[in-house]
Amino acid sequence: MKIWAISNQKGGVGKTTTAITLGGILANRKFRVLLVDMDPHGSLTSYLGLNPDEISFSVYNLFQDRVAGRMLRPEAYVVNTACEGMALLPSSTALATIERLAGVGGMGLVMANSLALLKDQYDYVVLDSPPMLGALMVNALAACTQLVVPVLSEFLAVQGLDRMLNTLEMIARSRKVSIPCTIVPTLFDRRTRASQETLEKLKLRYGSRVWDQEIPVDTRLREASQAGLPPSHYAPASRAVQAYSNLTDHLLQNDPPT
Amino acid sequence: MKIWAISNQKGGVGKTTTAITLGGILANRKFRVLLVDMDPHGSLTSYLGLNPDEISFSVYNLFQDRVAGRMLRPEAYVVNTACEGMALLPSSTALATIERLAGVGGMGLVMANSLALLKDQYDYVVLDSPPMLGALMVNALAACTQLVVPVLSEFLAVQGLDRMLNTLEMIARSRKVSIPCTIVPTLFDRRTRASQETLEKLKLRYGSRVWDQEIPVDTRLREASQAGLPPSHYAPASRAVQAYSNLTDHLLQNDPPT
Ligand SMILES: Nc1ncnc2c1ncn2[C@@H]1O[C@H](COP(=O)(O)OP(=O)(O)OP(=O)(O)O)[C@@H](O)[C@H]1O
Ligand SMILES: Nc1ncnc2c1ncn2[C@@H]1O[C@H](COP(=O)(O)OP(=O)(O)OP(=O)(O)O)[C@@H](O)[C@H]1O
Ligand SMILES: [Mg+2]
Ligand SMILES: [Mg+2]
Repeated sequence: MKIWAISNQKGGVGKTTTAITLGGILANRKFRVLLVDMDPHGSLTSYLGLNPDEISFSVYNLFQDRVAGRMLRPEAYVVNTACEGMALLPSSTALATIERLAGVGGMGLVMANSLALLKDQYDYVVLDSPPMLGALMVNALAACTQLVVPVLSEFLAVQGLDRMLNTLEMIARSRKVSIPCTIVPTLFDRRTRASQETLEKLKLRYGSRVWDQEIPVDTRLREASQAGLPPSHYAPASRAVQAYSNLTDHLLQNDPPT
Repeated sequence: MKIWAISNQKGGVGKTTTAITLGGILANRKFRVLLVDMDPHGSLTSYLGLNPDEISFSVYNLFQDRVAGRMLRPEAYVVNTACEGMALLPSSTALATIERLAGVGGMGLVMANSLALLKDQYDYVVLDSPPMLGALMVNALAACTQLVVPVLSEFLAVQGLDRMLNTLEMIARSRKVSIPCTIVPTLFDRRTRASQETLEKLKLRYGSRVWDQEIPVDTRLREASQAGLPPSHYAPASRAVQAYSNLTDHLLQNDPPT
């Protein structure tokens, strides 16, 4: 089983959109997929028709079980989605209180230890992270076998990327593994001068970690979220889904199935 | 002195862009303005040319002073900006650890108590919040005299708005004040069907709290962030700055200077 974390502490760069589209494409390719929503705001959970304010079981329960010294049972909190071959471990708003536990020992490995218990049931896990470099993102970075970083190709979004990549390096060193990382330009508008210039700067600074294509701006993605269907199922022939399909090829090369 | 908080736990909806543009417009109208960056990611701080990773003093120091029982001295942490009449209380990445203190008594009023000490030096304070409903946002809601909520007019961004507005109501009740709130549609693209439909739903659900205009998509705003100048100073005649100027009129009517 492989675990792909979709992270960036900058908000609104397409993390949730990337997570659900990659998950849908992998499910269409007949991989067994688990989506995990680690954002207390619960965009991925709402996208799939559930309410993070009212949900009874979620990622939050895994942290509670750990604090209470109970056995981890992640399969008890997984729900099916409308898409065949794609399950969800949802979020709840209570997840926002996890940040307070950041100082407690062992909290950084809750996700890694929970997901290890599911390794025979899924081929790929896709983790959606919150827009904050805190305990939940550290959990995602500590569990993943590959990191995908969606980035808006503009000035504000490129600040602070070093910080996240440094955190990833630190975690990878302590795990004594090397974790491939792909920076993915999203919401890319070829017509804007600022987009092209920032993309050049990104490539100069991060070299081969930057994917050689971009995800274009595509209103079909917004319509898909309104319809509650992954873009791969709602508009499989759209430009953005085609681009995400190319990205999936690239990510599978970096991190093939076990 | 009046305090306007710009908040929404959804990421990438234009909080920082709204904060810096309103601040610039108010400074151009000869009000004495203080911008406050309460986002550990420090977009506002980077926008104005400072580095949140390396900065020596910031909002973080106010929380440290409170925990250590020292006297609050916010003026010691304020810096000037390139714009006349606009000062900044910057962020630092260390601010991300504040969330751990959320359970400690009295942490919710650090900003309100600090800003009260500056009431003779500024006419308007504009607070930029992080994309998370945690201790830092609660501080902003507890300090403000008016709340501005930028919202992307699309499905994912409207989820969870109730949660934030309920938190605001709760804080206003405990302060025994009524806090005006304006929901501002941002990055609005008239050509997209999904945008128009969601805007109708927003108005149906939130009535007069939704501002009667929208902030259009305008690439001049992205260029301004690259130039490190507030949009009001970089492109004062642009469509977006004109729209923000109309918004400023509306907000000044709701919350005139003392
Ligand atoms: N390629 C695209 N074309 C058009 N719209 C897009 C595209 N990618 C994402 N979006 C839209 O941009 C907005 C932000 O995307 P999304 O919510 O996925 O970002 P995020 O990084 O997960 O945000 P947050 O930081 O709040 O978690 C959403 O409204 C989404 O529908
Ligand atoms: N009206 C607009 N037209 C074009 N681009 C815009 C507009 N408003 C904001 N942007 C761009 O959209 C992106 C998101 O804006 P911004 O960073 O202000 O959002 P935010 O809500 O502060 O994000 P975060 O949740 O990370 O704090 C930025 O790249 C900004 O330049
Ligand atoms: Mg998201
Ligand atoms: Mg911001």
